[in-house]
Amino acid sequence: TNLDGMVDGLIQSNCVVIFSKTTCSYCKMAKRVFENLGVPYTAVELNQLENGRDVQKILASMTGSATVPRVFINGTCIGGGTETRQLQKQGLLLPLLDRCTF
Amino acid sequence: TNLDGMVDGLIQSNCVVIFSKTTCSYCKMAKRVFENLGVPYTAVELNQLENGRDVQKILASMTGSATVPRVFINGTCIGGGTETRQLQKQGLLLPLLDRCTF
Ligand SMILES: N[C@@H](CCC(=O)N[C@@H](CS)C(=O)NCC(=O)O)C(=O)O
Ligand SMILES: N[C@@H](CCC(=O)N[C@@H](CS)C(=O)NCC(=O)O)C(=O)O
Ligand code: FES
Repeated sequence: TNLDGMVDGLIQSNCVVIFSKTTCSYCKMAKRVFENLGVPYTAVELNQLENGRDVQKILASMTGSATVPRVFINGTCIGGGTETRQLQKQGLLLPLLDRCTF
Repeated sequence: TNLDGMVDGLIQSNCVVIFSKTTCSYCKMAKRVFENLGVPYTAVELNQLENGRDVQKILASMTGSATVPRVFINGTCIGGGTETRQLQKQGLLLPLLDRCTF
């Protein structure tokens, strides 16, 4: 399996991608931000993927953090749960979403 | 090992006990509430305990939830991260802490 290709494919074809774990409240919080905005997102639940740990390592090298959630908008990592909520509070999240061409 | 005895012993001799996982942001949030109040707490990191999963099951039967954090004040479970922050915001946490006789 080409995991790098899979991660790339996901973030290049889905405006909002949240790498998450189903058991994590911070991940639920990040998802809720987009739900409250009525914005669809793709959730990748790393605790349910066979190669979840490897994907987490890939995200670490891509984004500088081996944690969840890892939130991508328009192919770019905007950070984790904290950054997502902060951007929303500052009204800076919707402008980012408007740029999505897919 | 008598795990029930261990859990009982901990919550009966420490005013604030937080059953936690070191990797969990919600647990960090609960700890921060007490740190900001200058209140000492005992943290039990279930992901670092050999019998962590069993302790989590004991907490589930004691408190109704198999999640972390599980927060005890004066021997009573006040809930998780959400409840801890809510009580603090409502100014109801310090009164609970004043009752501690140990
Ligand atoms: N400040 C970060 C916190 C990220 C974090 O610490 N995530 C935890 C779970 S809440 C984590 O990934 N722990 C290691 C793991 O689950 O593999 C954010 O806002 O996303
Ligand atoms: N609303 C609860 C959420 C508790 C929760 O869902 N905790 C997660 C981690 S954030 C959990 O325990 N997941 C299962 C596990 O880690 O065993 C609270 O405020 O404490
Ligand atoms: S695991 Fe508890 S908040 Fe992420």
